[in-house]
Amino acid sequence: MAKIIAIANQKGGVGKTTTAVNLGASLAVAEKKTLIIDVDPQGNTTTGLGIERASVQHSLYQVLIGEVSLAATVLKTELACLSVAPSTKHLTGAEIELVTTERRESRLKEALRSIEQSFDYVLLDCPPSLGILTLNALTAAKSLLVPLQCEYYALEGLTSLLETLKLVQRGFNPELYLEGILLTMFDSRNRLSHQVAEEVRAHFPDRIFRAVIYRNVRLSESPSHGKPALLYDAHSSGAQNYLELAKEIIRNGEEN
Amino acid sequence: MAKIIAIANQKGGVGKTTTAVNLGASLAVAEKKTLIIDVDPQGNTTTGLGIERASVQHSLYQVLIGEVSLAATVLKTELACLSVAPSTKHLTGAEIELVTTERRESRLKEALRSIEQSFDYVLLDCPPSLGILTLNALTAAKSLLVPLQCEYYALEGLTSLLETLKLVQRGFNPELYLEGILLTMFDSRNRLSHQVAEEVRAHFPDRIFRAVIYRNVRLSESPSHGKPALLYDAHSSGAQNYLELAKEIIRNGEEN
Ligand SMILES: Nc1ncnc2c1ncn2[C@@H]1O[C@H](COP(=O)(O)OP(=O)(O)OP(=O)(O)O)[C@@H](O)[C@H]1O
Ligand SMILES: Nc1ncnc2c1ncn2[C@@H]1O[C@H](COP(=O)(O)OP(=O)(O)OP(=O)(O)O)[C@@H](O)[C@H]1O
Ligand SMILES: [Mg+2]
Ligand SMILES: [Mg+2]
Repeated sequence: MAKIIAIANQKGGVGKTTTAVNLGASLAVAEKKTLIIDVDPQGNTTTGLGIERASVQHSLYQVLIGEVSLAATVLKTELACLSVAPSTKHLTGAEIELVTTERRESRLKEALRSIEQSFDYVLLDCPPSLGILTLNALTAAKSLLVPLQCEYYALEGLTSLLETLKLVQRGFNPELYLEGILLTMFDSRNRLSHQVAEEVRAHFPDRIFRAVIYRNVRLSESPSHGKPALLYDAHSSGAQNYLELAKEIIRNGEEN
Repeated sequence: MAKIIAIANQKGGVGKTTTAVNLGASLAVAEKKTLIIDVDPQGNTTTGLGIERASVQHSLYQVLIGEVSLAATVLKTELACLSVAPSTKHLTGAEIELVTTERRESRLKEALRSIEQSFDYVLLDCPPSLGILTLNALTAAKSLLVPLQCEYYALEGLTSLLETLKLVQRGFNPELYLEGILLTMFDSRNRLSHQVAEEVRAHFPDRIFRAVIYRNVRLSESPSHGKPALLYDAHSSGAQNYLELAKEIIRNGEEN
């Protein structure tokens, strides 16, 4: 059974896609068969892995409305153990179209049943909102990974995200647990980064990853080459930080 | 008649709220009566201006479902010419509740009719999505200001945002025009910033503001004090950049 992790935070630009792409690549080089599903209509995970959205045959939108199976959308990447289920701009319509349908929040969960045994890890890259697409991901997932940018507005949004987690645990997915809070874009020269980190460590002591992702220009350059940082500049601190995160998640999984 | 400007971009974390708060403050010190409406359920504009969300009596959610007038929500700020219409977490429900109602996209436009003559400028801070809340803002606005972070993923999203602009112009709001594209978080030491700026200038030569917002830590610190950068550190490059932007927008308005 695959470990399905939703990467979600309604605050925009906190590093959800960067985490999905680079954690996925790091798990793949550790020989874990990994699938990343792009649940965001923006499709940044899709292009961040070098796939041209216009040439995609089948995408997540068609899966959610029941037209194709999830397996039909899965594409290979440059890494042997890494695959991706892409999204196209049609996915924007899903938010409105699914509102009035049956089992609207369980579409992704049902679609995953038929393929999850082919993978060790499935990562779900979510859009910056708490709408029906994110709800589908939280219902399908076994755990939630929260990227948290070390900035004031991002910290502010954490409480409402954890409230949403509780609502989903009470309703659609009682088994869902918090995989951890990941500090991203940490800049050690910047007092604000340290303040945010201290505040999170004080409020959520045992829920924050030891691995920290530092601000690193290689992480923002690599998407323009359609590659994870590991393939663009393996020695960069960004690539190394995500390898550390992958090791920590694999270790946590073995202990549970 | 007020100049109503929607500040929108579905890409997350590109500086929409930072632009709404700091452009609003800069227009206010230029003696322009300015209202900022927080159309984002995250409520970052509300707290960025020092308002405690839990103590808000009437908010935008109640306006959109027709319970109160927009005027009843307007609060004063530390700047005489700056007011804010706050949002609370109830606004999250509006996306789903409005889907099946009449004139769902024109609620904000209608609500603005009764108060727009009391202001020179109204700024609409949008959430990071192209859902019903952003659609309400684009239908109510006279123009669209697009903050564009100088990063690859942000550049990628620009085309689909400009497509949405065309759709809204053809359907709900034929008068809507592009006020301009604003480069944000520009870091002159970073090659990627220059590459993105060159690409935007090449593709959209006459639609990009001369004013550029440089990455400046004061802009990310000021929200934790509930103040725009002008009141937190008026000499910072961030505060100065937004004063320049305000001057450029006022000048553009006088020439048209
Ligand atoms: N550690 C880092 N160092 C430097 N840049 C980073 C880092 N992490 C992410 N970035 C850059 O910051 C921007 C925002 O990151 P990203 O797009 O991954 O966030 P997101 O949460 O997925 O955004 P959205 O809410 O739009 O989905 C991107 O341009 C990305 O390249
Ligand atoms: N020029 C700048 N220099 C440094 N930091 C900035 C700058 N502009 C914005 N920031 C910071 O970057 C983060 C993202 O900005 P902001 O929240 O304004 O973007 P947004 O587009 O409103 O995000 P969302 O999509 O979540 O609504 C914030 O923490 C903000 O303080
Ligand atoms: Mg993303
Ligand atoms: Mg915002």
